[in-house]
Amino acid sequence: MARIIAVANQKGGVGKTTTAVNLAACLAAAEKRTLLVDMDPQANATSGFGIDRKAQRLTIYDLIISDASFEQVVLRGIVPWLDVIPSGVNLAGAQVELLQLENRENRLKRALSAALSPLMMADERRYDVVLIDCPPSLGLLTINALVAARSVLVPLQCEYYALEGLEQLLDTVKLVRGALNPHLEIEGIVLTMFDGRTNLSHQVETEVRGFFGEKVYQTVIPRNVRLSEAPSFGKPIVFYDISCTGALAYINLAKEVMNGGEES
Amino acid sequence: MARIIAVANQKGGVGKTTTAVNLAACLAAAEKRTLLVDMDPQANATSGFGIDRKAQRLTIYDLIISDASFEQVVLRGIVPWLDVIPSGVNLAGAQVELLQLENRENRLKRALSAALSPLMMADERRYDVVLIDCPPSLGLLTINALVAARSVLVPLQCEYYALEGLEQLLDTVKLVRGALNPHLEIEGIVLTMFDGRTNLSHQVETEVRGFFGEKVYQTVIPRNVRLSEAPSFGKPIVFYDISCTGALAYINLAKEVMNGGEES
Ligand SMILES: Nc1ncnc2c1ncn2[C@@H]1O[C@H](COP(=O)(O)OP(=O)(O)OP(=O)(O)O)[C@@H](O)[C@H]1O
Ligand SMILES: Nc1ncnc2c1ncn2[C@@H]1O[C@H](COP(=O)(O)OP(=O)(O)OP(=O)(O)O)[C@@H](O)[C@H]1O
Ligand SMILES: [Mg+2]
Ligand SMILES: [Mg+2]
Repeated sequence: MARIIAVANQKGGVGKTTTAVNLAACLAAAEKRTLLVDMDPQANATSGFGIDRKAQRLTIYDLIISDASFEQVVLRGIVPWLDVIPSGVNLAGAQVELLQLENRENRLKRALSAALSPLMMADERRYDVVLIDCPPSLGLLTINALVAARSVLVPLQCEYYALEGLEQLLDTVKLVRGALNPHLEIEGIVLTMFDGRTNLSHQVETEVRGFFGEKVYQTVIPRNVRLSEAPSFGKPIVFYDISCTGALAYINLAKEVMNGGEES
Repeated sequence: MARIIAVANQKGGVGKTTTAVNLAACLAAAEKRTLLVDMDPQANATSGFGIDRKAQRLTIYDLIISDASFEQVVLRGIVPWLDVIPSGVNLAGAQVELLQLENRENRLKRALSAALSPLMMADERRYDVVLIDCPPSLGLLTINALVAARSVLVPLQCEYYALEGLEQLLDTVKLVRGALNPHLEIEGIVLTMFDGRTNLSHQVETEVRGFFGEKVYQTVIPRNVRLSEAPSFGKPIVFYDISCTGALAYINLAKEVMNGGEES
């Protein structure tokens, strides 16, 4: 059974897409069969892999709103061992359209479980890990991801406003667990854009580790300009500059995520 | 008639709140009667002024959903010459609730125009400038702000993903101008988190100035850790550290915004 992990945080610009794209690429490099689902109308995870966001094609919108099949939507072999379900601009209207549909919170779960079920996929095709990149809100797109997922990986920027928003996110996770998805756990919290030269970064790290203990990954993602350059080349960091601190951090995070799965 | 300016960009973490809070504080320091409206459920602009987000009080939610009066909601004199309409967690549910109300796109416009109309307010009370901080989405909360405003100030982070999202934002502004608010103009684009040591920042600046010319403010907001420390003390930058590069940049931006208004 694939591990389905939503990468979520309603605070904007904390590194959700950067984490989803680079973690997916590192898991694929470790020959884990990986699927990345882009649930954000901005389609940054799509363009982070060099996929044209504006090309005329079926996207996640068609999978959850107009009942296209998984096979029609998935882009296979974007990099070896990695498939991507792309997003596009038409997803922007999905928040409103979903409200009028049956099962509006379960659309992604149903679409994925049909595709991921052992009956549908031959052995060699089944995924080990599914990552879902979420938009910066707690609306129906993120709720769909939290219902489809078995756990949530939370990128947390080492800044004050980001820390403030954590409580609202954890309250929402509890609500979803109570009402829609009893299996939903916290996969882990990963500190992002850590700048060792600033007091603020150290203060946030101390506070978060103090409060969440084991749930916080040992790996801390440093602020590293190579990570923000890579998307303009349409490449995850391990294909853009494998020797930089950003790449080493995401490789280490992927190791922790892979080990974490074995325990549960 | 007050200038009503929405501070908007659906890309997350680009500096919307930091710009709204610090521009409002600088305009107030220049003795412009200023109102800051926090339209984001994260309520970062509220806590950026040291206002307790969780206190039991009426918020923007009550003004646009349950028809509370402006007087009941506004917090006067947060700093001299500055009033704030705070946000709170209950705004998170507003996206869905607004969908079921009459005039769902006009709720903020109606609430403000009643309060700002010359008939309602004695001369000395009337605002010179109203700033509206928007959430990172193009949903009904941001649409309400774009309908209530006469112009949009766009903070643009000097990064690739932020540049990619600009087109979607400008398309939405055109849609709103066409369907809901014929007066809506672009007030200006301000480059934020500029780091002169990186090629990426210079590339983004060159591209944006090349494409948008005069619409881009001369003032560029540098990446400056003091700007991200100030919110943890509940203070805008001019009250936290007036001598830092972040404060000087926002003072200069306020001068440009004040001059820009005279031309139009
Ligand atoms: N560790 C890092 N070091 C330097 N830059 C980073 C790092 N992580 C992310 N970035 C850059 O910061 C910006 C925000 O990151 P990203 O877009 O991944 O965040 P997000 O949470 O997905 O944003 P949104 O809320 O809009 O979806 C991007 O331009 C990205 O390239
Ligand atoms: N010029 C700057 N230099 C350094 N840090 C900054 C600067 N501008 C903003 N920040 C910090 O970057 C983070 C993102 O900024 P901010 O929250 O203002 O963006 P936003 O667009 O309002 O985010 P959201 O999309 O979540 O509403 C915050 O932690 C803020 O303190
Ligand atoms: Mg993202
Ligand atoms: Mg904000």
